Amino acid sequence: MKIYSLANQKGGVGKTTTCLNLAMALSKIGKRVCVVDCDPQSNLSSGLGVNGSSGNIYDVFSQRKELDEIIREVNHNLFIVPSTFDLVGFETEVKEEEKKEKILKEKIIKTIKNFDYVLIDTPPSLGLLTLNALVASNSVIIPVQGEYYSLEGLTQLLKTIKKVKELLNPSLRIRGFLLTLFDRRLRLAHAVEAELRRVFKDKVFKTVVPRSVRLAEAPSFGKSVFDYAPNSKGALAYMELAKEILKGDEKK
Amino acid sequence: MKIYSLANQKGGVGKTTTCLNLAMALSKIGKRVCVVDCDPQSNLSSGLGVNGSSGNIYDVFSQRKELDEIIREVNHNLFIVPSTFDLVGFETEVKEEEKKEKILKEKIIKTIKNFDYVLIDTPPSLGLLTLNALVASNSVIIPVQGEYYSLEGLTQLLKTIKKVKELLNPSLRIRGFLLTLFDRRLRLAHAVEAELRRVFKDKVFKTVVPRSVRLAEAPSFGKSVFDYAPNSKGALAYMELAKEILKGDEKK
Ligand SMILES: Nc1ncnc2c1ncn2[C@@H]1O[C@H](COP(=O)(O)OP(=O)(O)OP(=O)(O)O)[C@@H](O)[C@H]1O
Ligand SMILES: Nc1ncnc2c1ncn2[C@@H]1O[C@H](COP(=O)(O)OP(=O)(O)OP(=O)(O)O)[C@@H](O)[C@H]1O
Ligand SMILES: [Mg+2]
Ligand SMILES: [Mg+2]
Repeated sequence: MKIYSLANQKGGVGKTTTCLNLAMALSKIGKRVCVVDCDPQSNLSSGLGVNGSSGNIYDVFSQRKELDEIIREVNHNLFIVPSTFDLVGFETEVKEEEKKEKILKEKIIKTIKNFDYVLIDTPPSLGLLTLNALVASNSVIIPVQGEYYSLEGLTQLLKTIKKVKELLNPSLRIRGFLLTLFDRRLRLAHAVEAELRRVFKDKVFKTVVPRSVRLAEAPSFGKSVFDYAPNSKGALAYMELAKEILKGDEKK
Repeated sequence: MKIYSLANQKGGVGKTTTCLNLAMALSKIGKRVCVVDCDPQSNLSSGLGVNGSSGNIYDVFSQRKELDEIIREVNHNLFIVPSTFDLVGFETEVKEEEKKEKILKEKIIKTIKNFDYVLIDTPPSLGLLTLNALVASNSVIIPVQGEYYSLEGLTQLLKTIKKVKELLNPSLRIRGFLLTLFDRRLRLAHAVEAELRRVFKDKVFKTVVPRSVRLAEAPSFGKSVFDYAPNSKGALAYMELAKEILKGDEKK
């Protein structure tokens, strides 16, 4: 079972959009996929038309329920652990127990089985929720928007990943950097791509997700881009990404 | 002294870009302005070319320094309280002292004087740092991107503002909703604008900030859009916003 986190503390770089549509692409290829919404904003849940009020990840973090009690089916190959705004209280409510970064990892080990992929969406921060996701994962996909603040934030993100690897999860590695919201007409976007590929070389996915309004419209219908606009640039890019990831994973 | 927070837990909607360029516009009109970077990402600081390593807001939240000891001049009418990544530790480090939401308010009252405007940039979350900014402010500017997730997140933001007003800061009010990153060619953007103006009426600024690549390029030079591309759509929009805010404030 491959467990990937989507992480980048820079806001609005396409973490949720990537988690949702990559998961859907993998499920359409035939993989059994579970997505976990670890963001109080709950955009992943609402983007798939799922409401977390009758059972959600906050119940799990607060030790009231197990993951298999609240998991929901989206289609026969895709399942979701929904979130709720109340999750915002977790970081200040959790007691100083020494294993507060390992709660999600232990919960996944306990009841999440029989999936090929688990994808975890994280909030735009490097706080306790994102740490839980990084500790529970065997690798991280880092969406990067082709803009300055997004590139600048990578230094801190990589320091945090390194610290998690040293102290909490030695098997954590970077699965890849994904260029998102990419506008081919802008010099800035190409400059960021060139810099990213120069520094991180083949750790940057070949697939680049273009800016495509269909990707921004789909969540208002509670659908993935595949169900909303299957022939759009966004749908083709996320299917291409799914295939690139599968090819790389099969080699290992 | 008017103290405004820029707040919206949705990531990447233009909080920092608005804080920086609105402050610069007000300072060019002749107002004396102080910006406060309350985000561990420190984008406001780096966007103005200021490095917070030798004195920052984390020193103030940790009670090691006062604001007037670390404030820096950007130009003769604009000053900044810079941030640092270390601020990310504040939310879990602060003891359960009963006034943890009021630290920033008390620090501002103590040493920040002789400014016409104080603008506070916040991280993409509704955690303790944003609460400190809301408690310290007399009003909030809410940047809203013309997209579904940004509109959806407003419900929680308004609930949080209402709670802060009831429990911690009775004088807090909404100064206005600002449409940002607006792409006139997209139906989705116009749909979000129509919904926003229908629900919030004249609380939505007349000024709309268009998507303009100059605004995304400027921070890589540590400059505001006024110093980088003074005739760009972005510069004109933020100057228009400054004038609209001044006009509204003078009426009261
Ligand atoms: N390739 C794309 N083309 C067009 N719009 C996109 C694309 N990817 C994402 N979007 C839109 O851009 C906005 C930001 O994307 P998204 O919410 O997925 O980012 P995020 O990193 O999860 O944000 P946050 O930091 O708030 O969690 C959303 O409104 C989304 O619909
Ligand atoms: N009007 C605009 N036109 C073009 N690009 C813009 C505009 N406003 C902001 N940007 C760019 O969009 C990205 C998001 O903006 P910004 O960082 O200001 O948002 P934010 O809400 O502060 O994000 P975060 O939630 O991470 O703090 C940045 O790369 C910025 O340079
Ligand atoms: Mg998200
Ligand atoms: Mg910001």
